[in-house]
Amino acid sequence: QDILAKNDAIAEKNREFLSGRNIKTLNLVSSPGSGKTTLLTETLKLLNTDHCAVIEGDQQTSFDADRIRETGAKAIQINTGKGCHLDAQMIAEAIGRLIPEQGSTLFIENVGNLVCPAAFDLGESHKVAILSVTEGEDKPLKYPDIFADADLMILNKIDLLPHLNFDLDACVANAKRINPKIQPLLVSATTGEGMQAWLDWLAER
Amino acid sequence: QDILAKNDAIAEKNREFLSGRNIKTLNLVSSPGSGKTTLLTETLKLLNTDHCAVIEGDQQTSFDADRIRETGAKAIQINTGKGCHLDAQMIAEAIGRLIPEQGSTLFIENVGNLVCPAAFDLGESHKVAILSVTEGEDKPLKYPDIFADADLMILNKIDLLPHLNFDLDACVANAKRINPKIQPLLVSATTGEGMQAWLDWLAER
Ligand SMILES: Nc1nc2c(ncn2[C@@H]2O[C@H](COP(=O)(O)OP(=O)(O)OP(=O)(O)O)[C@@H](O)[C@H]2O)c(=O)[nH]1
Ligand SMILES: Nc1nc2c(ncn2[C@@H]2O[C@H](COP(=O)(O)OP(=O)(O)OP(=O)(O)O)[C@@H](O)[C@H]2O)c(=O)[nH]1
Ligand SMILES: [Mg+2]
Ligand SMILES: [Mg+2]
Ligand SMILES: [Zn+2]
Ligand SMILES: [Zn+2]
Repeated sequence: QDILAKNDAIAEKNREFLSGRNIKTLNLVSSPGSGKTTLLTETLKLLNTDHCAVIEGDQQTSFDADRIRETGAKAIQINTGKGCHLDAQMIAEAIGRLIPEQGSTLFIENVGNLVCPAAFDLGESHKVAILSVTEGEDKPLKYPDIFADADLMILNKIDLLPHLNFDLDACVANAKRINPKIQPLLVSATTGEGMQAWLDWLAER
Repeated sequence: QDILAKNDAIAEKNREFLSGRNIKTLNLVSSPGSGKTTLLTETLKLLNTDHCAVIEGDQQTSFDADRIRETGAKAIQINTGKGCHLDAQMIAEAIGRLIPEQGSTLFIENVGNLVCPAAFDLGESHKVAILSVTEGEDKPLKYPDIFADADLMILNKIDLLPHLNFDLDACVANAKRINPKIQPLLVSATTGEGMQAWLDWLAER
């Protein structure tokens, strides 16, 4: 469809620019409140924030960009208003403002939405899907497109597992049915469990 | 915009039909995995399912309609494919298939999405927003449109409160800033806490 074709063209330009400058770019997607911002802030506390930047996407408020900036990292907040996803044009403009340096890492936190961001390539090097264990093991099958092009599925909030009926094996099996190459990673952004494996994965990309 | 105007015209036709037959119609909206289906199944176990029907919306699968049918209630599953919300045309067709009886209750479970369903009137008599306490107290401000026209905000999964840093007062204050008339209701769909107040609210509509 025309909107998507236009978006993909701009995404390709973004990708060319970013990979040309060796900028590792992650598109973090998840439902509202799965822990994207918490995971990012905890991650930034463990990295050199001089070599990181964040593009934050939300309908309203700059709460998330404010939380990111508390770590010392640069952040740009995009407010989409009624819009339900970031698109490549928004990212192109944000890159123009941020001017990320060679060899840096650019995190993009997409609007909390398990549906629409799947259709909009931003020019990222990797898509990371975050599923909170509180959401249930059937979500990869019910919202397949977002897991279909994710390289990594972070299962967050594992500290709550003792209080839930979450079927971890079923969840991973469901995700692999949609995307055999997806790699699951168990994490608690609040307790720190699993953070080292996530940092290792980042470092290897 | 043209798509919305078209939708609203069909929604008005739906509303005329449903209210004309005294059919109480609830549009349940929330993020993926906040507990819409669990709440509905627990609710249906406490109601006379002969006088209830459910329209289920999901990108893929009929898991939710199957779960509803286990209670004895009639359910229709709509799969939206890439679509991120139910619209009035889909509801009109579903009503045509269900033919809900006079004085019955029609539950609509929208696609898990805190953004897009806000823009699409379905012809419901009431919009019910469900926020899981695991999602965080800032969500009403970050996703304002969905709370702006909800009559009721069900705060679900309160059984998990002892293990979370959820600021209940802040959440309610945030919701009332967006919509001074919204009524908060604390519920756990799994333990049953708060279910009587929810049934009372339903009975009074
Ligand atoms: N128990 C627990 N809570 C968590 C964890 N990670 C995040 N949270 C909580 O989950 C809530 C939502 O976290 P956020 O980081 O705002 O989630 P988000 O995905 O950025 O939300 P949006 O940007 O609005 O879509 C907050 O109350 C966090 O404290 C975790 O690992 N365990
Ligand atoms: N602890 C707890 N878990 C709950 C509660 N309600 C639902 N859940 C769990 O939350 C998960 C998701 O529940 P669903 O009913 O599928 O949520 P949903 O909103 O219908 O999800 P979608 O239709 O996919 O958007 C399941 O594992 C449920 O068991 C609750 O009150 N407390
Ligand atoms: Mg966030
Ligand atoms: Mg459901
Ligand atoms: Zn969308
Ligand atoms: Zn939409």
